[in-house]
Amino acid sequence: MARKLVVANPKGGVGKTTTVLNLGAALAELNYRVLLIDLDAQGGLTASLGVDPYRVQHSAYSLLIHDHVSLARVLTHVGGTIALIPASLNLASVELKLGAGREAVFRLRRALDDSHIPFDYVLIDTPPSLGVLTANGLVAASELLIPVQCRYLAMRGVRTLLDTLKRVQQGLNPELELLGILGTMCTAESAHAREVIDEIRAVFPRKTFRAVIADSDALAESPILYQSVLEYAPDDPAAQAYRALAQEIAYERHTL
Amino acid sequence: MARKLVVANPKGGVGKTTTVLNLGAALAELNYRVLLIDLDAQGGLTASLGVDPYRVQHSAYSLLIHDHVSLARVLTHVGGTIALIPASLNLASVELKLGAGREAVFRLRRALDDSHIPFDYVLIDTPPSLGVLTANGLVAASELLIPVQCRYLAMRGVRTLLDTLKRVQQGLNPELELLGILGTMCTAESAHAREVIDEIRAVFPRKTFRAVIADSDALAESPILYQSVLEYAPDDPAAQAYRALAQEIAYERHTL
Ligand SMILES: Nc1ncnc2c1ncn2[C@@H]1O[C@H](COP(=O)(O)OP(=O)(O)OP(=O)(O)O)[C@@H](O)[C@H]1O
Ligand SMILES: Nc1ncnc2c1ncn2[C@@H]1O[C@H](COP(=O)(O)OP(=O)(O)OP(=O)(O)O)[C@@H](O)[C@H]1O
Ligand SMILES: [Mg+2]
Ligand SMILES: [Mg+2]
Repeated sequence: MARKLVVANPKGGVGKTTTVLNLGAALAELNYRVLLIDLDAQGGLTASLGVDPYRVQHSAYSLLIHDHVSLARVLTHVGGTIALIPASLNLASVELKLGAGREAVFRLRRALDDSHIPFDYVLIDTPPSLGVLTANGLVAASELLIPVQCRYLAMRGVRTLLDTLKRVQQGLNPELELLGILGTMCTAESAHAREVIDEIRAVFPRKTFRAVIADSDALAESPILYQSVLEYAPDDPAAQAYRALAQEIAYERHTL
Repeated sequence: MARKLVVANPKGGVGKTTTVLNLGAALAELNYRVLLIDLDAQGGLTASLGVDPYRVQHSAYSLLIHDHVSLARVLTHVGGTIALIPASLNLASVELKLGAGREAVFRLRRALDDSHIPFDYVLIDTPPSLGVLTANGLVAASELLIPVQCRYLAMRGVRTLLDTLKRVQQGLNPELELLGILGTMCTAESAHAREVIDEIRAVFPRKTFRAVIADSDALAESPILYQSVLEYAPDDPAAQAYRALAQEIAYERHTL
């Protein structure tokens, strides 16, 4: 039974896509079979893996809109033990097409439940909003990872997201648990970043990962070559940090 | 007749809110009367000005949902020559409430056209998406400013945004022009950031502002004290960069 993680935070630019890409690669390095799912119409994850979201034939859109589309037809292997369900531009129209009914947010969960392909981890990337696409991720997953940029403005959104988590747990998906909060873009030299990570640890003492991702050019560059930072700059501190995160998640399972 | 600027980019975390806050403050320093409008349900701009988006009585929501609500009732003065139309959490429900009809995206424009309050500049902050809220901003404004973070993943979205601009110009708002592209979080020491800004200038030669905003802790810290960076750290390079941007916009008007 695969562990299904959704990486979400409605605040933009906090490292959701970067975390799915590099945590996925780090878990694959530990020899786990990993499925990555891109629910963001902008397709940052898809593009970072060398697939063009403008031209892709089958995507997450097919899974959400059409009944009984098999996972095997939509996914594409991107190297090692990693497979991808890509995003496409038309994901942007899903919200209007599916409407606001309860059924609309169960589409991805049903598609994953119907599939018998063996994976150890499913990582779901979400857009910076709390609409139908992110809701599909929150309902399909059983663990939530929240990346938080070490800046004040990014901290504000965590409270709202935890309120959303409670509502999802009470209704749509009682098994969804908070896996943890990940500090991202935490530059050691920046006093402000240190203050923010200390504040996050103080407010959420048992829910913050030990691993913290520092600012790193290599992280921003690796998608240009369709690589994770683990392949692009294996000894970069950010690559080491994502490896440490993968071990914390795989070996010390601490859903809180 | 006020100049109406919308600051938009569906990529998250590129400095939209930071630009509206600090460009607004820099224009007010030049003694212009400035109206800031927060269309993001997360309310980063609103919170940065000391107004609580969770408790505010009147907000942009009232303007978009109700007919004939006057601007005067919704706006609040936040110091100097700056007024704010705050965001509230219920903005998140606007998309479903207004539906997908043509009228849905003209709500803000009508509210601004009906008002006779004299402003020199209206700056509109938008959420990281291309839904009804951002569309209201694109239809209400006559100039578009696109902040682009100096990272590869953030560059990808510019092409899609310019496609959206063309569609808006051909249909909903023919007077909307591209005011310019602003490089943000461009650290001088980072080779990657320099490559990205050079690439942006090469691809959009006459559309990129001379002013570039470097990485700066002061920018991330100033919202904690409900201040712009111009008040919080007047001599910080980021404060100087936003002053230079304001002068470029006010005195060299170069819609392209
Ligand atoms: N630790 C880091 N150091 C430096 N740059 C980073 C780091 N993490 C992410 N980035 C860069 O910052 C930008 C934002 O990251 P990313 O796109 O992963 O965030 P996101 O939360 O997925 O954004 P969105 O809300 O738009 O989906 C990207 O250009 C990425 O390459
Ligand atoms: N030049 C800069 N240097 C350092 N930090 C910055 C800079 N510009 C913005 N920031 C910080 O980066 C984060 C993202 O900026 P901001 O929230 O303005 O982006 P945004 O595009 O409005 O995000 P969203 O897509 O979530 O609305 C904030 O915490 C902000 O304080
Ligand atoms: Mg993303
Ligand atoms: Mg913002």
